[in-house]
Amino acid sequence: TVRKIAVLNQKGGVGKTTTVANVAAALAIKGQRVIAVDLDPQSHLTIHLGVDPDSFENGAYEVLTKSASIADSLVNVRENLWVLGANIDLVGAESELVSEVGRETIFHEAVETISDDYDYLIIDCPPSLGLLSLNALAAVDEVVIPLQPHFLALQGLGQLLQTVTLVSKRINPSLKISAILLCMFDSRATLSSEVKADIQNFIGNSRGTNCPWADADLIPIHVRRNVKLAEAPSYGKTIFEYEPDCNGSRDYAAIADFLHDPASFK
Amino acid sequence: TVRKIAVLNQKGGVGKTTTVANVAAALAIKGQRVIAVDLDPQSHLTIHLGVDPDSFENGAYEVLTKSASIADSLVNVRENLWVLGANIDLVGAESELVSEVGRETIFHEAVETISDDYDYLIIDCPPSLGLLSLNALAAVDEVVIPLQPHFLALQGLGQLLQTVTLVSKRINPSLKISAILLCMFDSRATLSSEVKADIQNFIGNSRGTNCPWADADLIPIHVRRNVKLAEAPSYGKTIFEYEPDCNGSRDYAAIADFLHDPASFK
Ligand SMILES: Nc1ncnc2c1ncn2[C@@H]1O[C@H](COP(=O)(O)OP(=O)(O)OP(=O)(O)O)[C@@H](O)[C@H]1O
Ligand SMILES: Nc1ncnc2c1ncn2[C@@H]1O[C@H](COP(=O)(O)OP(=O)(O)OP(=O)(O)O)[C@@H](O)[C@H]1O
Ligand SMILES: [Mg+2]
Ligand SMILES: [Mg+2]
Repeated sequence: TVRKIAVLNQKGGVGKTTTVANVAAALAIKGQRVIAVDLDPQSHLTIHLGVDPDSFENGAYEVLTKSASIADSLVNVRENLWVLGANIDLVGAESELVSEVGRETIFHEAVETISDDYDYLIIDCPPSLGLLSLNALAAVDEVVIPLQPHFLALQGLGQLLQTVTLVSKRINPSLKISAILLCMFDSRATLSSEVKADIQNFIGNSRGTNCPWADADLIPIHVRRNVKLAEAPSYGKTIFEYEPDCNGSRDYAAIADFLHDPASFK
Repeated sequence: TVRKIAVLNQKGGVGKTTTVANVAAALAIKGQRVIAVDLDPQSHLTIHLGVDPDSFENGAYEVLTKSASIADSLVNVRENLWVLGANIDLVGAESELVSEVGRETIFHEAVETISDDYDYLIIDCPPSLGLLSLNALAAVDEVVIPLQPHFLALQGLGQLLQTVTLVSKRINPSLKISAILLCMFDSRATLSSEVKADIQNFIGNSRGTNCPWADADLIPIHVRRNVKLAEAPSYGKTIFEYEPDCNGSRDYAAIADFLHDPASFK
């Protein structure tokens, strides 16, 4: 079966795209067959992986407006790695689909048609809880939440959890938050460890309840701040291609290993 | 006259709120009478300045839905500093106002009623180019754009400039981009100086044209990455209250000086 993951946080600039690009790449390097989906009209995942948003005929927009299947829209970007790209038309998708019946489950329908010989489908969401992100949540089984270990990040988390709860109640009962990932972690800053402790307590207190994050892991590897991670996208490269010997590569390789097999870390 | 500034960038987490909070505070300390407006339903500016978003009767939402004037909604938070706060109702404002005639100029109307004995009105915008941000652009004379010196930041800038151009053509002919501010600047990273050079070239090439950024300054002071800036909001404090002797305080004091009197830096 295809393991389907949405990477979501409505707060901007927390590391969603960087995480999708590099975790997808790490899994592909390990031999997993991965589809990375760009649901952000800003096309950052598409650009990050070296694809010109104007260069493909079919992408996320065509799939959402039902003029193409996912299979006909995939771009093979690396060995074992395909992208469903975002082009500028995606900007209009949310308003175009606003009156469509079942407007939140269109992507779910499309994902159901994917062949079973893919191992992972990972969706990069825009920084919002609007229709594109709702389509992602309705289509997957797991949510991974990248979070900056800052005070205001905790503020937004509540609203995000509320949205996941609503989707799991009304649309997608199998939806779970599988993991929270601390990004841009500064181990010298007490703020980082204070926010981390807050999140650990929060998750601990929800163990044994039936809320969607009751079994969420706080991923034990944090993505350290590393300028190489910010440089790689300007070359259309993953971190492993750009600088295999840096903290960014080490962190994302370990995070991919954890997601693929959490038991091996315990 | 009141100098009216919108701080805008649709990219998330680039330093808009941190900039509004600390520049407003620095100007107030210098004796300027400043209104800081929180137009973000996330209420981060409100929280940053120590105001509970549930604690005031009237705020940005009431002003936008015309049930209160700005004068009746200001909260005095420091000497010379007032906040027009954002509460959770603001989340609904964009959809509530979507069919209102002149929906983009409602805030402009409200701002016209402000007494002339304020010196500055500074608006913190949400990370989007939607109706709230358009109301900000229609109401002010100047835009200040905080930018993270990263590759993908340049990608979003084009769309932002396009929006400012449209507003200046169709709604607010006096609208100009007065400044671009590099935030979270890492002077050891070549990426920071490469992006800075790109922006300098871009601005240089538009001198003498009649586009809204023809006279924009790249502010000569950059906000360096400084964890104190991320810690201060969790205490409801400005950087000057939290840690007057750190790079964050020095940078924002100098930035406020530059905005108040650019000539003194040349
Ligand atoms: N660990 C890191 N160290 C340094 N820079 C990083 C790191 N992670 C991400 N960045 C950079 O920070 C910026 C924001 O990251 P990214 O684009 O992944 O966030 P995002 O959550 O996808 O943003 P958006 O909400 O706009 O989609 C990018 O320029 C990226 O290259
Ligand atoms: N120079 C800096 N050094 C360290 N941390 C910073 C700096 N500037 C801002 N931050 C922190 O980075 C995060 C994002 O900053 P901020 O909230 O000001 O951005 P924003 O553009 O207003 O975000 P949003 O788009 O969500 O409104 C916050 O947690 C803030 O405290
Ligand atoms: Mg992104
Ligand atoms: Mg903000």
